[in-house]
Amino acid sequence: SRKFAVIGLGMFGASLARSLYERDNDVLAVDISKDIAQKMQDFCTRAVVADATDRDTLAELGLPDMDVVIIGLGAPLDTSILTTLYLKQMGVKEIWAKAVSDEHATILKILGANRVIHPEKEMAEKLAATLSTPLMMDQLEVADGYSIIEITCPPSFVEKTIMDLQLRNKYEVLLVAVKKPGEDTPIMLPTPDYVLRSGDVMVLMGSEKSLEDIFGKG
Amino acid sequence: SRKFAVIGLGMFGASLARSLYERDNDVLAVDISKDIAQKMQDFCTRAVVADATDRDTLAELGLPDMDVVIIGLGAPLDTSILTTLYLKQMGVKEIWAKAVSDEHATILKILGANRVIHPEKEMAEKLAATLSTPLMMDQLEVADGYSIIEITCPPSFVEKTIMDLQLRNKYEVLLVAVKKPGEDTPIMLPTPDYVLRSGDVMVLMGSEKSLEDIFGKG
Ligand SMILES: Nc1ncnc2c1ncn2[C@@H]1O[C@H](COP(=O)(O)OP(=O)(O)OP(=O)(O)O)[C@@H](O)[C@H]1O
Ligand SMILES: Nc1ncnc2c1ncn2[C@@H]1O[C@H](COP(=O)(O)OP(=O)(O)OP(=O)(O)O)[C@@H](O)[C@H]1O
Repeated sequence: SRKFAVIGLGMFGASLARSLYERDNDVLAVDISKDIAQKMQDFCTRAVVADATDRDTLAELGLPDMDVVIIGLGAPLDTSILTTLYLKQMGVKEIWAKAVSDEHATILKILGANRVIHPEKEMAEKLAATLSTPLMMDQLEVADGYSIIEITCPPSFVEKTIMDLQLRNKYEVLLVAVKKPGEDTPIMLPTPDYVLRSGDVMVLMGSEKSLEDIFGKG
Repeated sequence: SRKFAVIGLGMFGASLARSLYERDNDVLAVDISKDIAQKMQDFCTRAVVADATDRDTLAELGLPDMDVVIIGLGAPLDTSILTTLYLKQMGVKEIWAKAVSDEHATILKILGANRVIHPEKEMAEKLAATLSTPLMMDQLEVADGYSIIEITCPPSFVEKTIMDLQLRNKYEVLLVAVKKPGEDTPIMLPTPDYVLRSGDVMVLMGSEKSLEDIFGKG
């Protein structure tokens, strides 16, 4: 298990602290509001009331021992900006910070945030990919231009075999797995004679160009 | 290309409208603020100034023809709640709505939202998984308890072959691809004698239990 501190327990920070704690990590949760810190008590290792822009208070929290310190502060921008500076100066190993705009993200990175998170924007971009490919359920980018996608079997593929569809020869797309409705265990690397059925979820790997050629952008 | 409407152009709605438009979809962007609608003009097919809680105005926008209508409205809750009701009543095929809390999400679903999105919470849960597995870079859930993960080659695996590691025999984990630093094209289904190098990104598929056994929760 790893050690984390989450500073600023808004929707993002509070959800993150809880999820990390549920995964058996050590979580220190910090907020300026007594109410909010109190609500967090059962969902983290330790909840502390503190003003993150107060350097002395911050110094007492043992933050350099943490694997990652995540800043979940929102507006005004100067709170997260100051906190990032202080964390960098006290030698915190890894700093992640929530940004509310592109400019804010740039500033945080320059001051030392190793990763900047923009929940609304990142979720929107992820969803745009899913919405644009109607049958697509999820996607993982392997490399620039290469993805693994999870897609419901299109009507035109039902009752065909991988061999019929020539996925590998014609498109260089690999059918990595098939998840059948009602079956818990996916079929890993189905053989070329596997017959696709309606409702099958296909997990495919290939270049985004090939995947688009096959399934289209919708 | 598909047809979308995004109602409410906050950070989430605006990013979504732009991303969808960049992917060559038809995007109608709607906001009550003239300024915001105007800023959107070059980044969507059409930007309209409208109050989404005004049923008559909403009826003139051709929303039932859309593939999906996405509500990006924030607080107060009644705005998105009313809009969801109206969209359902006018027969919009698919309604996605941004929620600001679990209760809000429940209400929207009952009223007819096909999918509810909670950006801060969903990003937080995704990041908690990545943070808990230190070398992990991304994850795609294939089925309940089965995932594809993207993970940096751990030091203990460097200079070993897949055969040495017995991934398939011992753990039933499949090495689906390797992305080498500096090489654009990933190696799909490396052969058992492939030697792992420092910096290699491994894409593995298997049960979450096996993946945890191998890589640990950190
Ligand atoms: N100086 C500070 N020190 C510590 N905590 C602070 C400080 N200022 C604000 N906070 C806390 O940070 C939390 C997040 O702030 P806020 O709600 O403004 O952000 P937000 O952008 O709305 O967050 P989210 O989108 O995650 O809900 C609040 O719980 C607030 O009490
Ligand atoms: N009745 C309405 N009809 C249309 N648009 C509206 C209405 N009420 C508010 N909006 C618009 O919805 C947008 C999003 O609202 P708001 O900024 O409150 O949400 P938010 O939760 O902060 O969003 P985000 O987190 O995505 O930034 C604003 O641009 C606002 O002008």
